[in-house]
This record gives sequence, C-alpha cells and structure tokens, in this order.
Amino acid sequence: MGRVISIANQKGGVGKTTTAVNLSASFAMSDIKTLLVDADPQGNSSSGVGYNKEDIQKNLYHAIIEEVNIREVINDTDIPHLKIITANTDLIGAEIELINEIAREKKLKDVLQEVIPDYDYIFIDCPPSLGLLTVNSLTAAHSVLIPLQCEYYAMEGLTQLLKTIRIVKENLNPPLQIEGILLTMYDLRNNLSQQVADEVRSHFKGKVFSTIIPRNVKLSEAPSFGKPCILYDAESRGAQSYVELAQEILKNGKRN
Amino acid sequence: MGRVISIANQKGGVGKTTTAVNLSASFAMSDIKTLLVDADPQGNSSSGVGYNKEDIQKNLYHAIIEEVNIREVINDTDIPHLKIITANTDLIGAEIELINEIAREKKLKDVLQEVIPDYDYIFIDCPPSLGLLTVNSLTAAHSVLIPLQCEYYAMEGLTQLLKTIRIVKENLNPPLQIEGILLTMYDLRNNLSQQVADEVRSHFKGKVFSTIIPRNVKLSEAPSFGKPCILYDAESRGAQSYVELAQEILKNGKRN
Ligand SMILES: Nc1ncnc2c1ncn2[C@@H]1O[C@H](COP(=O)(O)OP(=O)(O)OP(=O)(O)O)[C@@H](O)[C@H]1O
Ligand SMILES: Nc1ncnc2c1ncn2[C@@H]1O[C@H](COP(=O)(O)OP(=O)(O)OP(=O)(O)O)[C@@H](O)[C@H]1O
Ligand SMILES: [Mg+2]
Ligand SMILES: [Mg+2]
Repeated sequence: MGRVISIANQKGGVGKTTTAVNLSASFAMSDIKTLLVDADPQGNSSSGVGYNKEDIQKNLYHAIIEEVNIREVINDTDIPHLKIITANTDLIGAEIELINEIAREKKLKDVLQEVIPDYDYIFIDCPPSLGLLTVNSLTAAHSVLIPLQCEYYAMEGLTQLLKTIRIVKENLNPPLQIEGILLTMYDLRNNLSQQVADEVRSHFKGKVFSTIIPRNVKLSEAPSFGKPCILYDAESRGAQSYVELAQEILKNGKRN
Repeated sequence: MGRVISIANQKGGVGKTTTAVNLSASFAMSDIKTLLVDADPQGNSSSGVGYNKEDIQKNLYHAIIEEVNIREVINDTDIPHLKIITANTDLIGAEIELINEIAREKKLKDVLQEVIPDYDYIFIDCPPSLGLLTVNSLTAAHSVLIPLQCEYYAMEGLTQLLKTIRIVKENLNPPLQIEGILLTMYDLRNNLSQQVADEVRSHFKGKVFSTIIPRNVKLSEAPSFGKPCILYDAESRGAQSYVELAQEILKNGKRN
C-alpha cells in the first residue's frame, strides 16, 4: 500500500523540488514503484525530470479541477519505476477555483485514492506557500518531509510550518506524521550551517534525519539537462546523499 | 517625490529579502530617506533589520485591512534614514480578506500615497508567489526590481513573472517599468552561474544590472544578528555589491 509523503516548506528555495526529484528517483532506481506529484504551478519537478512547459498536456490541474481520470495525467520518466503527474501555470487557477468548493482541502486526497495501491511511495512537491495547494498535499499525505536550508531565515519559518501541520492534523488528517526534517545545502566551509544544524537538532530531537544533503553543484546542474542527479552524475556527493536518505526512510518505514 | 520599487519574483529563495534589506540600507547610509515595506507574511525583511516576531505590534496588515493610519505602522531601524513597515503572519489573513474587496489590487497603493512625499526611495519586499500581495506591490510601484538567482530553475520562472508584470501594467498600473534584473548568488567557482548570466543578458538586453551580487557568506550571516550586512561587515563583498547597486540605480534614475 503506497505511502504518501508531502515535501513542504513555505520558505522559498530550501530544496523542496531538489528533494522531491532526487529522492523519488533514488527510490525508483532501487526498483521501488514511485509516483512524483508536482503540485507547484512553477512546474520545477516536471522540468527536473525532463518535461518542459510546452510538452505538458494533461496535468494535475485537469485531475483536480476538470475531473479528468487520474490515470490519464500520469506520465513516464527516464526511470522505469518512476512516474510523474506534471504541473504548469494552469495550477495557479486551481487555488482560485477551489476557494469556494465544498471539501476543497480534500480534492487531491480524493483524486489520489484510486492509484495509491499501484505505488510503494508517492512524493508531492509543494509550492513555497501555505495556501490551498500545500494544505491539499498535507491532507492527502501519511507524512510530511520538511527540507530545511541551513540558513537563518529558513529556521525562522519552521515554527509557522509546524503550526500549520498541527492544524491540518487536528482538522483534516489526524494520522498525519512528520517523516522528518532534512538539513539541505549544508556547507562545510561556513559556521552558519553547523550552527543551524545544532540548533535544529536540539529543538526537534529525534525528528531530524541523520542524512544531511551537502551543497553540491551537480544537484543544481542536473535540472538543466532534465535529469535527476542520479542519472546526471551518480557518483556525485549530491546524488549519493539522496540515495542515503532513501535508505534511511526505508529503514524508518520498517520500524513504524 | 519618492520612487517606489517593488522587489518581486515568485521563485523562492532567489534573494528578494536580502536585496530589499541591503539595498534599502545602502541608500539610507548615503543619507537618502528610505522606507522598506515588508509585504511577505514570513516577515524576513522585518527580522533582517532587527524586529523579531514577538516585537511586532502594528504592521502592514493593520494599515491595509484595519485601516490604521500608515504613519502608525512605520518604525525606526538602526540606520537613521531607514524606516520600516513590518510584517508577520497576520498578513496571511490579508490575502484572504482582500479576495472579495472592490479595487483589492490597489489597497497598498492607496495606503502608501500619503507617505510617498516623505521619502526618496521606497522598497517593497514580496512573498514567493504571484498572489494578491505581490499584485498589490506591483500596482503600487513605479518600477520592479527582479532578483534572479544564477540557477536553472530560477531562469524558468522568469517568463511567467514578466507575463504577470505585463498584465499588471496593462490593467492596473500603466507607468510600471522594469528597474532591472539583478543577478544574485553568483558563484565564481561554477560554470552554471556564468551560463545563466550569459543567457539572461542575451535574452533581456539592456535590462540586466551591470552590478552582480556574489555568493557571500556574510550576507547570510547578517540576518541572524538582525542587521543589514553594511552594519554587520561593511567591507565584505556582499555589503559592497549592494552599495554598488544603489549607485547604479541612482545613476539610472538621473537618466530617466
Ligand atoms: N544541495 C544542493 N546543493 C546545491 N544546490 C542546490 C541544492 N539543493 C537545491 N539546490 C539549488 O538551489 C535552488 C533552490 O532549490 P529548489 O528549487 O529545489 O528549492 P525549492 O524549495 O523547491 O524552491 P521553491 O520554494 O521556489 O519551490 C535550485 O536552483 C536548486 O538547483
Ligand atoms: N548573495 C548571497 N550570498 C549568500 N547567501 C545569500 C545571498 N543572497 C541571499 N542569501 C541567503 O540565501 C537565502 C535565500 O535568500 P532570501 O531569503 O533573501 O531569498 P528570498 O527570495 O527573499 O526568499 P523567499 O522566496 O522565501 O522570500 C537566505 O538564507 C539568504 O541569507
Ligand atoms: Mg520548488
Ligand atoms: Mg524573502
């Protein structure tokens, strides 16, 4: 039965898309059936696996607003066990159109129900906001993975995010858990990364992944080739750190 | 007569707040009367000049929704000629409450009118979205400054942003100009920065500032002390690049 993990943080540029693309690719490369859902109108996860804006026909917007069958919006990627539901700027319309709908927070959950049994893991990439698309993603998820850039401003936003997660858990999705807080863009060269890491580990004991994602240029080069880093440069520290994270999540999954 | 410049880009983490705080500080340090408006519910510009979430009383939310007089929400900073209108998560409510208001896109413009003559420059820090807060900021502005991180995903979002700017210009704010595209977090160590810079300069001839903001750790350390970088480490390349940008904007202003 597929485990749905939402990748969320309203702070911008913390590595949500980079985590969604590379973590789902790492799972799929170990023959685990994986679905990546791009719920961000920027469509970066879609281009991160090779779908340019012009190539995208039916996407998440059509499944949640125009009630096109979810199976019609699932596409292949370069990796056999990785499928994607793409997004583009059509999705901006979804937030507006959902505003006055009944049970507007459950639209994504309802739509995904049918295909959850087809996958082992489903990852949802969220936009940098706590609006309806992110709330839909948190309502559809079993757990939420929080990428946290090792910088001061990113730490500031954590309290607000955890508050929103608690509200969703209490009102919309009681089983929602925190999969973990992931330290990203960790830079060995500066003290700030270490300070943030120490502070987050002491505040959120037990919730921080032991895997840390280093700042690694290969991770930022790969998207320009439309490939997850494991296909672009599998030996790089960037690609390897996401393989390590996949193993850690699988191990934690066995414990639950 | 104050020139209002909106700092906008829906892509997250590209340096909007870092530019808003450090550019406005650079103007104020040269005795130019400057107002920084934090229009992002994350409130990063506010903490970037020393206002923590708990310290914030009346803020932008109160001026645009509760019709508190704008002068009551203007605060001092460590720099004499720099004032700030702060923000916190109250502002999340503003986007929802404005949805059904008449002339909802002009609220910020109407509110700022009274104080524009008191300042030479007014900078507005936007959230990472193209929602009502950003549209309000673009409607209130004479021009828009677009921070662009030298990375692939950031380049992807530029077309959508320019489209939104054109729609605002045609329907809400005809005199709106582009102040310029600012290349940020430029990293001499990797080719990606150079590739992005070359591509942007060839696509948007004449619109890209000659000043480039380098990746510089002092810029990311300064916010944890609640200080603009010019007060934290004035000699750093980070602080100096924003002083250079201020001079370039002033020079361009004389030409217009
Ligand atoms: N570990 C890393 N090392 C180097 N670069 C990285 C790393 N993680 C992400 N990046 C780069 O940093 C930028 C921001 O990352 P990304 O776009 O994944 O963040 P995001 O949280 O999805 O942003 P948004 O808030 O806009 O959705 C991208 O250009 C990406 O390529
Ligand atoms: N030139 C730079 N060199 C080093 N670090 C930088 C630079 N510019 C910004 N940063 C850091 O990168 C992170 C993202 O920058 P910032 O928060 O200013 O972007 P933003 O566009 O305002 O983000 P958001 O989309 O969340 O509002 C911050 O932690 C900031 O301190
Ligand atoms: Mg993203
Ligand atoms: Mg910001």
